[in-house]
Amino acid sequence: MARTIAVVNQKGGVGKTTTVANLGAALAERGLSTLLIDLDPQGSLGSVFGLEDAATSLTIYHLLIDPERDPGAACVSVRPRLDLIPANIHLAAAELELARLPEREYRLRRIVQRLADRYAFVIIDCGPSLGLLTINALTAADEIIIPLLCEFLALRGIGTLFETIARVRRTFNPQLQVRGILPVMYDPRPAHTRQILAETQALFGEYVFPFTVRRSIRFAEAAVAGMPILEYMPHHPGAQVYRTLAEVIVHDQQEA
Amino acid sequence: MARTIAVVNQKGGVGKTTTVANLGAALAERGLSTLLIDLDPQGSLGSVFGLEDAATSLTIYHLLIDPERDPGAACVSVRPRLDLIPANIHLAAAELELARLPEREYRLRRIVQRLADRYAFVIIDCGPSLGLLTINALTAADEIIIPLLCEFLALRGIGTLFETIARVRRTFNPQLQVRGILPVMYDPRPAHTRQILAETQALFGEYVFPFTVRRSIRFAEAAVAGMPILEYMPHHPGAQVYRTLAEVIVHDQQEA
Ligand SMILES: Nc1ncnc2c1ncn2[C@@H]1O[C@H](COP(=O)(O)OP(=O)(O)OP(=O)(O)O)[C@@H](O)[C@H]1O
Ligand SMILES: Nc1ncnc2c1ncn2[C@@H]1O[C@H](COP(=O)(O)OP(=O)(O)OP(=O)(O)O)[C@@H](O)[C@H]1O
Ligand SMILES: [Mg+2]
Ligand SMILES: [Mg+2]
Repeated sequence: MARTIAVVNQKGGVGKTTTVANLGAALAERGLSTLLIDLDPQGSLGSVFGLEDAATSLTIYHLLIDPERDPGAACVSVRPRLDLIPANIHLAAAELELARLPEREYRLRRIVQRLADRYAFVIIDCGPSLGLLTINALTAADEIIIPLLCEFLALRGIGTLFETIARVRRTFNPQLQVRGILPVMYDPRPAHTRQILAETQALFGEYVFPFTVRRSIRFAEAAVAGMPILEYMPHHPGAQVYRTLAEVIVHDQQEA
Repeated sequence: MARTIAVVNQKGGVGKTTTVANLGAALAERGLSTLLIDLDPQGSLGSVFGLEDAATSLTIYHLLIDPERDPGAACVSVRPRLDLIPANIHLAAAELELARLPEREYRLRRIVQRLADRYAFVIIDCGPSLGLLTINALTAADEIIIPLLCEFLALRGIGTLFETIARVRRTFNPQLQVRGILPVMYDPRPAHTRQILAETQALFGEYVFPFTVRRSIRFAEAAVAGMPILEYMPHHPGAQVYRTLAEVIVHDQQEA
């Protein structure tokens, strides 16, 4: 039975897609079959693996709107032990279309349940919003990872995110747990980012992972190359942090 | 009659809110009365001026849902010659509610038209999406400014944005023009960002403003202080660039 992790933060540009791609790659590297689901109409997740729009005929949009479709047909193998269900701009229409459908919050959960026996992990990349698509991700997930840019405007929204998580736990998914907050694009030199990290640790305690992904242009370069950083520069410190994250996630399971 | 400018980019975290706040401050500094409208449920724009949630009773959400309300009552004076209509998380519900209402794409345009004679400029901060709220902004606006982070994943989405702009121009707002693409958070040291800037200039020619806002932690510090950078560090190079942007925008008008 797959463990399903949603990577969520309504603040834009804080490393959600990068975290999903690299955590997925790290889990696959450890021999764990992993499915990534792109739930952002921007469709960045596919492009981080070199998939571009034209190649994707069946997307998560089709599965959400038509539950009769076989979800397995939308899984594209991007690396050994790593599949991906892509998204594209048509998903933007899904929020309005889903709103009218029965069981609208549970649509993604039903899809994941039909695929869960084929994978050890399912990881969902959310877009920068707390709308119906993200609610679907929170309803489908067992656990949540929150990437956080250590800047004031990014920390400011975390309270609202926790409120939304509590609401989903009450109404749709009692098992939902926050696995952790991952500081990303971290630059320890300015006092501001150090202060925001300290404030985050004071506010959220052991929710905050004890490691950070440092800011590095190599992440943007890797995206151009159509690879996660684990492949683009296997020994890069950022790649090592994502391997550590995978280790912590897998280890947690044994404890649970 | 106010000139209405929408600051748009569906990619998250690329400096939209920062650009609206600082362009607004620069226009007010030149003596031009300016209205800022926050159209992002995250409500970051208010917080950049020190306004936090509790203080905002009437928001853009109320005006969009109830056209009978007096829009002037929602305008909060944040600085001399600078007013702001705030947003908060309730706006997230507006997309679904607006979808069912008549003239759903024109709601913001009607609001702006009722306020246009009181201001020289109206500037709209969009959230990271191309949904109905952003369509409202594009329908209400005369001009568009696109902040661009010079990284591959950010440039990738610009084509889709131009397609959406073309669609809005055809269907809802024939006057709509792209005023320019503003490179922000620019760090000229890595080859990657220089390449992406060069590619942007090759693709979009004179749409790209001939200046960039360099990356600087001072922007995040200014947000903590509840001020645009023009106030926080009046002589900071980033503040000067936003003054230059205001100069170019105002000057354009004389040419038009
Ligand atoms: N550790 C890092 N250091 C430097 N740049 C990074 C790092 N992680 C990600 N990036 C870059 O930052 C930008 C934003 O990252 P990404 O697109 O993953 O964020 P996101 O939260 O998914 O954005 P959106 O809200 O638009 O979905 C990308 O250009 C990415 O390449
Ligand atoms: N020139 C700059 N240099 C460094 N940091 C900047 C610069 N401009 C903005 N920032 C910071 O980058 C982060 C993202 O900026 P901002 O919130 O304005 O982007 P946005 O596009 O409005 O994000 P969203 O998509 O979530 O609405 C903020 O923490 C902001 O303080
Ligand atoms: Mg993303
Ligand atoms: Mg913003």
